[in-house]
Amino acid sequence: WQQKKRIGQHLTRIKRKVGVYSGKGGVGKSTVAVNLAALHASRGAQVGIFDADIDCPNVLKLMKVEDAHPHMIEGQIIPAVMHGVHVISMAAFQEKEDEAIIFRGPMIHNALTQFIEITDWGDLDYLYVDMPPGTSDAAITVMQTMQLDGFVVVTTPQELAVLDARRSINMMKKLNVPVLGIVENMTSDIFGKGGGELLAKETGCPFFGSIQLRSAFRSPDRPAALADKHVRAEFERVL
Amino acid sequence: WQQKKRIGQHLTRIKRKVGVYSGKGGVGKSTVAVNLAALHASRGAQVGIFDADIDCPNVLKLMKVEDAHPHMIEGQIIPAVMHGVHVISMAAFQEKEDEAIIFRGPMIHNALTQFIEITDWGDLDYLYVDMPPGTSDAAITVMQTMQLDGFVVVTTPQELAVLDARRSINMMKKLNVPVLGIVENMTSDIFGKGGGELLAKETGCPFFGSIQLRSAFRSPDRPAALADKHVRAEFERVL
Ligand SMILES: Nc1ncnc2c1ncn2[C@@H]1O[C@H](COP(=O)(O)OP(=O)(O)O)[C@@H](O)[C@H]1O
Ligand SMILES: Nc1ncnc2c1ncn2[C@@H]1O[C@H](COP(=O)(O)OP(=O)(O)O)[C@@H](O)[C@H]1O
Repeated sequence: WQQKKRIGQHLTRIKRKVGVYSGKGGVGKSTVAVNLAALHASRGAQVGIFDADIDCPNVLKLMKVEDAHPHMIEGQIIPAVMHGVHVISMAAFQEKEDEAIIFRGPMIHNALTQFIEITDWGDLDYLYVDMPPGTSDAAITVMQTMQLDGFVVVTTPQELAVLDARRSINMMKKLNVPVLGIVENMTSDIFGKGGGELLAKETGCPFFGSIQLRSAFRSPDRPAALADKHVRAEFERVL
Repeated sequence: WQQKKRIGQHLTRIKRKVGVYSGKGGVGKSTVAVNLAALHASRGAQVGIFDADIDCPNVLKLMKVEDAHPHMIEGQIIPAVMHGVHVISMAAFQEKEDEAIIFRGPMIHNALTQFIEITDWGDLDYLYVDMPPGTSDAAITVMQTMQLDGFVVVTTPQELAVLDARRSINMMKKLNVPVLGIVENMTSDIFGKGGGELLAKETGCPFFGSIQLRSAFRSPDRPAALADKHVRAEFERVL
């Protein structure tokens, strides 16, 4: 597969490439990716985030990126930088942020591979790929073309989220992609606790710890891990 | 479009066809669809749910459907029935519920149109279509082939969910599909309040009310609207 080889060569300057994934939406994939990346950057690492959710991208909004307009140099996209993190997202190419991106599968695949091939990431210690929900086009394309070191699976303690996380892990096993470990998010009296840890035991994956449900995540002006010491401690344990 | 006409004729015995949608995952689309349907059924209406999330179906699990195996009569699928609601879902065709369904866009489109064409719904007062997140294949196929009366948009009060709900509404406007109204779900101190109502004002859509974040939704043995009087009152107001 020519493309996979080309992409592999293009990404050699990135030391570690990690996907953040679950088939279930709204469990905190973008939140976990953004906070892990921001924490790395605050410790001086060179780190990037690729928002692989082509039709409903959220990373620019979550990070409150100010100058989102993409800069192109010699046909390569230069990622925006916010809180020390290099960010690339489909949202940067939208006139208005609430414009509907109505792409069928093949166009999602093309948009993803284009972003991967023409973004100039420079030298990075870490690249986090924030995945969209579902086990369809975006997941298949990223798993088959980007040769990531592996995926962090995010789940809430709830029954439905754990079921879809299990499906995601089965997909990764089928496509021979490593599961690095499981993070439980939104642990609380309302949603429960322990669902993520139990999933880790049952699937034989490492358990990276849990993040409590907190109002500190309500549209902070910077990633909650930089703004709240409890959140910071939880993400440091995950790292 | 031959298929659209065929599907239209096949669905004539259903009085009202309503989609429950948002581009954002985890906002409560399945929860709202299941509780509205269960409430209708408890009042004696004939009601069905079509789980249009082909790769990560949750409706059978949410409703704790006991005999999920599909019954076929003369090539037509007979939906399972639980709490008086007729339910059809891709999950009924899985050997194991956590099996990964790895379909690209065209296969998602085909699976959806097959379900629509070969399910024998009988005479229904209401059919709710529980949509997957995103503005890609499933949303395009359902909006272009099923001629629904309209869609209920579900959002949480949070910034990201409201942004994706706005994108969904813009998609519906582009595809000429009616927005029936907006439901705000998970209203709470943690996630905020009023995001849904404000969205309704800004987009000129009716506001159907809000559902509080409650632990009553944590894997109940029957839909929370049947088990908890506060939840029931909230869903009655939405109806
Ligand atoms: N631990 C948490 N406590 C409170 N809110 C959270 C937490 N994690 C995520 N959120 C919020 O929940 C919503 C969904 O999270 P998001 O990262 O967008 O999930 P996903 O990327 O899986 O769709 C966002 O509005 C986010 O701010
Ligand atoms: N109002 C609520 N209060 C508490 N939990 C809720 C509420 N609405 C939904 N949930 C839970 O949140 C999770 C996500 O809801 P779900 O209906 O699966 O969303 P979607 O269909 O949009 O992905 C489920 O585990 C569900 O039980």
